[in-house]
Amino acid sequence: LIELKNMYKTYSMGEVSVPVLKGISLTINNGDFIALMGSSGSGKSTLMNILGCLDRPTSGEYHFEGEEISSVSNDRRAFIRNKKIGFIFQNFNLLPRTSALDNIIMPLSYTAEHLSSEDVRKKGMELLSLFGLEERSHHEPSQLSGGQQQRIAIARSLVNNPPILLADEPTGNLDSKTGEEVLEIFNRLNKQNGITIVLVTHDNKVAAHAKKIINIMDGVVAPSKGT
Amino acid sequence: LIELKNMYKTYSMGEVSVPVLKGISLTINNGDFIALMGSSGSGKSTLMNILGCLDRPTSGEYHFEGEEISSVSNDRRAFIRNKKIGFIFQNFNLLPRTSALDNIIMPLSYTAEHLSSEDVRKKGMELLSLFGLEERSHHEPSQLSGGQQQRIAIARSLVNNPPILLADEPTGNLDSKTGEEVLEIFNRLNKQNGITIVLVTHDNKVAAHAKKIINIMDGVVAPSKGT
Ligand SMILES: Nc1ncnc2c1ncn2[C@@H]1O[C@H](COP(=O)(O)OP(=O)(O)OP(=O)(O)O)[C@@H](O)[C@H]1O
Ligand SMILES: Nc1ncnc2c1ncn2[C@@H]1O[C@H](COP(=O)(O)OP(=O)(O)OP(=O)(O)O)[C@@H](O)[C@H]1O
Ligand SMILES: [Mg+2]
Ligand SMILES: [Mg+2]
Repeated sequence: LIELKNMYKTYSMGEVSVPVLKGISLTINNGDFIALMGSSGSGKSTLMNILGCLDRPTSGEYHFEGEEISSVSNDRRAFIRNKKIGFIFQNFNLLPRTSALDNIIMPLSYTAEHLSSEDVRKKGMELLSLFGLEERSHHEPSQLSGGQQQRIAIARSLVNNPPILLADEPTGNLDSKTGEEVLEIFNRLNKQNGITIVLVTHDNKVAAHAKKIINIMDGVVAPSKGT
Repeated sequence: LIELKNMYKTYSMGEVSVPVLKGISLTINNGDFIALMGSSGSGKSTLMNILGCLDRPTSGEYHFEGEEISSVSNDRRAFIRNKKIGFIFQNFNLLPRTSALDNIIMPLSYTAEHLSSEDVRKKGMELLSLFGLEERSHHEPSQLSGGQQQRIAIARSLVNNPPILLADEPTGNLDSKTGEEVLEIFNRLNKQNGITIVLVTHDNKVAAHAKKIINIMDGVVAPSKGT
């Protein structure tokens, strides 16, 4: 499904270079459920942004369903991103003066012109209920708790039924019970719907829900172990 | 040091009321190290914002060092907030187009007119080193990882040497090693410098570092247990 070959990413800040990914190679197969771990600042979000077509590598290849996409047009990457990938940001990235419901259904405005606005709204309310937040549908992000914002970001990533879900620390703001409910949803999506999941986490208990753990260390993939 | 008596907080959104705190009473003594726990949306950040003089209760009393401050002037509350309280926000609240170093030393511009700008800068660099981020001093928040931003927010809360530290989920974005380093710093501040700490966390392992755990449930304090 996805193959990264010898991927490098260096940020440049004027005259200063910040090398982060230093030759990442990895394969993600259809139906995988992978936990990505590594210390703070090791490059996990950087890797996720590249996987999610939100950023380009400095060098190296990104094969997506057989197509090399690291240097294709922005339009092509935006198409893939909107159609194929659900992304949960580490800092949520919700739209500020926008209700929880409208935040959740936002991706459908790019991809689902055939759905009636009533169907769209219904889908959004279903996702709100799935995450126990139907009573907060009209709240804006500043009127939600941290963990509620996180769940809205998760719901939004699922509204398009994406075949691939990239989740950057999706349970960091959740108590263990609420976190377990979210992981249970991910498990079901992976086992029943065959959705491929890459999940960044700092928590070993969360990582244990995945089928495989990949560790990032010094900008490369450390030897991975199965769970 | 701090006493809350029968504290209520209800948010009003037009015609809708959202009751959150429903009669919180608690005492925080000098030198306490308290972990505040409760499920997502239970009111922990709401309580922390009231403790930090960032928000006022709907009713009830807030006694701070013997002074009832829930209804005193904004100026008085701002004075207490700047001089006495270090606050670590759940979403960091760093200034966007501002370097890590400048973010850290920002509180000193309100409170430390007697320090030379060289001393201020030196203090900021010491805190950056304490958190292992001296090489990131010139990065803006968007050029930092989630856990690095969290550590900058933590450093900023300490720059004033506050007698009270309010930390809203300070390790959520940190791997266990980096999180342990932060908690070690908190431990030292509490044991050696006598700083009073209230720390919100979802993680039982983090809560175990505190001397006492307070649980918030259905808007009130559930029976607390020692650690
Ligand atoms: N735009 C940028 N410009 C310069 N450096 C950057 C930029 N974005 C990130 N970095 C640096 O790249 C490194 C990797 O960042 P990244 O966000 O990928 O880490 P991470 O593994 O997700 O960390 P965390 O667990 O703390 O979220 C960090 O040291 C960070 O300071
Ligand atoms: N400005 C607001 N207007 C209306 N409701 C609000 C507002 N801010 C918070 N709330 C609601 O108040 C409740 C408590 O929020 P709070 O942020 O205190 O929870 P929390 O315990 O910190 O949760 P988390 O663990 O997810 O951070 C939530 O249900 C939230 O939706
Ligand atoms: Mg990250
Ligand atoms: Mg909170």
